[in-house]
Formats: sequence, C-alpha cells, structure tokens
Amino acid sequence: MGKVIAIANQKGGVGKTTTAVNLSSALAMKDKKILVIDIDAQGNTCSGFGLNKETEDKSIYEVLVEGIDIRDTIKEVSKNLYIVPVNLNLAGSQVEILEMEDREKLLRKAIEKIRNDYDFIFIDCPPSLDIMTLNALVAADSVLIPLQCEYYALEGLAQLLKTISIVQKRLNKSLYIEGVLLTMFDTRTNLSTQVMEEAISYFKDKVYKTIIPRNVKLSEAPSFGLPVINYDPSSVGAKSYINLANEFLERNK
Amino acid sequence: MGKVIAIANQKGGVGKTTTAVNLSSALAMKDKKILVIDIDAQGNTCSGFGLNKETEDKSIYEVLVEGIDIRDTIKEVSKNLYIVPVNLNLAGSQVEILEMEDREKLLRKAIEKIRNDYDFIFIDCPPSLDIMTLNALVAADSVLIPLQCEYYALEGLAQLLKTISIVQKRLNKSLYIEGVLLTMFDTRTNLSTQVMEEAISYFKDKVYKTIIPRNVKLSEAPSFGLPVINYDPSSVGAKSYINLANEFLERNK
Ligand SMILES: Nc1ncnc2c1ncn2[C@@H]1O[C@H](COP(=O)(O)OP(=O)(O)OP(=O)(O)O)[C@@H](O)[C@H]1O
Ligand SMILES: Nc1ncnc2c1ncn2[C@@H]1O[C@H](COP(=O)(O)OP(=O)(O)OP(=O)(O)O)[C@@H](O)[C@H]1O
Ligand SMILES: [Mg+2]
Ligand SMILES: [Mg+2]
Repeated sequence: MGKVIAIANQKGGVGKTTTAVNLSSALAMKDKKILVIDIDAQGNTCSGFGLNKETEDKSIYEVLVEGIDIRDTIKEVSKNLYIVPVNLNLAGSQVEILEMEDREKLLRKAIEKIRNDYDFIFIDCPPSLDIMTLNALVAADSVLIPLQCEYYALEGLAQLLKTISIVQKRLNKSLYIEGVLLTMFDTRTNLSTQVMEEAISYFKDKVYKTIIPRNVKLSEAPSFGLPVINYDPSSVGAKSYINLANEFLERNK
Repeated sequence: MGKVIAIANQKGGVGKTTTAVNLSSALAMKDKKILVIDIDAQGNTCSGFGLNKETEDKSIYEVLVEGIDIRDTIKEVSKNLYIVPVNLNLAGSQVEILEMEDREKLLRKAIEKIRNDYDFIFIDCPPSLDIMTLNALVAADSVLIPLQCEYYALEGLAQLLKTISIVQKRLNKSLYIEGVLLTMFDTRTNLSTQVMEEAISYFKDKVYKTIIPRNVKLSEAPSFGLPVINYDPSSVGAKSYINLANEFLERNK
C-alpha cells in the first residue's frame, strides 16, 4: 500500500505539473485512491485542480515548518482524488526550512502517517534541485521524470541523475527511477525523435511506451481548473494520460 | 553606458534562455557590445552559445564565492558578444551563498567593475525566486519578463511582480520593468490571444509589440550551439528576435 512517487526535473516547463494533475486523475478514475502533494511555491497543481493557493490557510508549508498534521491540509478534489495544497507562505521560505533540523527529512516524516491511506501519493516538484525537491526525493519510493522532447531538457538530465544518485547514497537507499515520460512530442520535428532515441538508448525500458504529444487541450484545461480528462475526454491529451495510467499500473502490479 | 538587464520569470520553460541568447546576438549584430551572464546552474545559456559548462574552470560561481575578478571569466562568443559562463560548482551552492555577507549584493559588486565596458549586460536567471535571481534583480537596472502564452505562466506573474516590488523597496530603488515579451505565441489557439490581452491590459505599453511565435528553429538551434540568427537567419524565429532587438533599441535611445 501507499507508494510515494516524486515527479521531478529541474528543467523548467517540461510537464511536471501537467503529469501530476492528469496522471493522478486518470488513476483515480480507475478506482485507485490518489493523493497529490504540491510542493512548488508556484502552486500550479492547485490551480490545475481549480483550487486557489492564495486562500489555502493550511498547506504543505504549515506541515513542514509549523508541524501541523498533514491530514488537516488534505482536500478532496473528486472521487478518489485528494490534494495537499501549497500557499503563499512557501515562497521565500527556503532559508527558514534550511535552518531546521533534519531539513531533508521533513516531508518523509509528514507522509509516514498517511502513506497507507492511499494507493499512490504523487509529489509535484518545483523546477530546481533545492531543499523542496530534496525533500521529495528523500520521501519518495521512486521518481517519475517528465522529459520534454527538446535539446535543453535532454541536457539537464545528467544533473538530475547525479542528484538522484547522491540521494540514493546518503539519504534514501531504495530510491529508484519509476519511469521516464516523453512529453510535448511533436511528430513534425526531427528534434523530438532524436530526444526519444537518446532517452531510450540511455534509460532503456524505463522509458514509458506512452508518449504525450503536444496537444493544446492540455494547456487549455488548467484555465478551467480541470484535468484534461474532465475538460475534454476525447482529446489526444486525455487519451495519452489514460494510456499512461494503464502502463503505470502495469509496472506497479 | 552599460545598462544591466535581468531576464527573469520563476515560471519554468517560458523562454528566458532563448531570449538571452537570441536578443543578445541580434543586438551584437547591430554593433552593440553585449555581455551575457549565465547564473542558472542548468547552464543553458552556455550551451546555447556552444560552450560546455563542465569544462569552464572560471565561472560566475568563482566570482561570487571565491571573489575572483569577473574579467577573468569572460569569453568572446562572436564579434561584440561576450559571456560569463556558469559551471557545475553553482549547483548545490545555495547554502554557501546564503551564508555570505551581503549575499544579495554579490553580483552587483562584481558587475560594477565592468559595467561601462558594454552597451548592455543581460543576466539569464533560473526558474525560481532564489538567491541567484535576487542577486540579478539587485544588480539590474531593469527586468525583461518573457511571458509564455499559457495559463500557468500568466498565473505566476503576480508572484514575480511582488518580488520585484520588494526588491525595489529594500534593495534596488531604481529597478523597473524593461518590458514584457510574449513568447511561444500560437496563432491557432485562443489561449495565446487571451494571454496577450491580459498582459496588455495589465502592463500596457510595457508589452513589446514584437511577439515571438512558436517556431521549431528556435528549439533546434541550441542543439547546434548557435543562436537562431546564425543557425537559420531566414526563419520566423530569427526575424522575430531581430525585430525585438530593434524595438529594444528604440526604447533605449
Ligand atoms: N503535452 C502538452 N501539450 C501542450 N502543452 C503542454 C503539454 N504539457 C504541458 N503543457 C503546457 O506547457 C506548459 C508547461 O507545462 P507544466 O507547467 O506542466 O511544466 P512544469 O514542468 O510543471 O513547469 P515548472 O517547471 O514551471 O513547474 C504549461 O503551460 C502546460 O499547460
Ligand atoms: N518561440 C519558441 N518556439 C519554439 N520553441 C521555443 C521557443 N522559445 C523557446 N523554445 C524552446 O522551449 C524550451 C524552453 O525555453 P527556454 O529553455 O529558453 O526557457 P527558460 O525560461 O529559459 O527555461 P528554464 O525555466 O528551464 O530556465 C526550450 O527547449 C526552447 O528551445
Ligand atoms: Mg510545475
Ligand atoms: Mg533557462
């Protein structure tokens, strides 16, 4: 019960939040009980589900810094789907968290209490290898890496893998790569195919067979505060994340 | 002489590096002497110009933390175009920098010596409001804000403006917004038009008339280590950044 998966990549705009919102909602539709934890001060996961980070008085900040019980922050988004929101307090709290004892383990300790209440717990990370992403890698059983099919995104992988191996050695021995998800794949360009080939040659069968194409419905859905499977179930974007959910469950039988 | 401009937005993947690389190279082509400073540990500005961040022994890290002279790090990329690279030491150096005296002013002090050697100095920021972006906002005369034409990117603006106003009050009274640049504009979607309208209603004439469309040549160019105006001068991407350079110079007569 209760597997914890960090969705991480320090490269910005690669589809971390889009994957957190849409994979979790597709799994909830398949009767898995899912919790998504937003630890990015931007709070895009919150707005992707229609929440307003400015009005959330109890959030991951109060859990980590003030020690409140994580259960007091959990909101039900839809059937089987729950979220721990972020609020404005997290922005600018780096220094505060860095000065705390066992600062990398704060999230792991908070999640222990609720881990078995869910089938899967996803953590949406910010675009950096900072203390928040470190907390997620220490708390997680595995890491799902969204990889945008672009040159800069490919370049950033080495740094991410280095950080993961440091965490494995010192803070979380059993951490492993859940999978690598190709995102914003554009069939019209060679670049996407090149990135795919590089990813497969390096990560082999860790690369999901499901590829998420560039699809405008995925970028429109957040403006309605809805996952794409609710916004436009017939879209290519919705179908891809449903396929991903199937493949994810295959790997986690 | 010597205007310093931070290219900043904590939202990831909005075109900060693409703007740093291509606006600077278009200005250099117009006989302006340009310096680009990469302060993002990802080092995408370096690779956008064909440099390898893993082999740069003197970088912005050695300037800020070890106090070496910034002039010792500067490399000529092409005629009129120079760069201060980043190297692997910057990743994971947050704590070290946070513990230094006058930690927000380190970059400003370093730039003072060379400010008048260039017409414009651009600083490419990481996707966060961390100590590095803070250093850039303190060192800069103005901020150029790339705004991806997507919902999440629009949402992040409030936080960026709040940070800018805090810096204006406490650390850099004369900081102002150089301009807001609409990037990855997709003429086929309503979303892009909606974001444009919101940006214009809020920022008024700060929004550049030049809009950067989504153009595959812009994402292919970095894999060749070239700015788009060298990779494919006839592309829409190249022409847009040349238009932007013209508009930028209009505002800075
Ligand atoms: N497959 C896709 N097709 C089209 N647009 C997409 C796709 N995936 C994500 N997007 C859009 O691209 C932008 C970046 O995606 P997203 O915000 O999920 O990335 P992220 O990695 O979470 O970014 P950050 O690094 O800022 O946290 C968003 O505006 C999103 O709506
Ligand atoms: N107008 C455009 N058309 C197509 N692709 C673009 C355009 N502008 C940028 N890109 C591509 O989109 C991706 C994100 O752009 P870029 O890396 O410049 O953003 P960034 O804000 O610097 O990201 P980060 O937040 O990670 O620093 C890159 O792969 C880049 O090549
Ligand atoms: Mg995100
Ligand atoms: Mg960048």
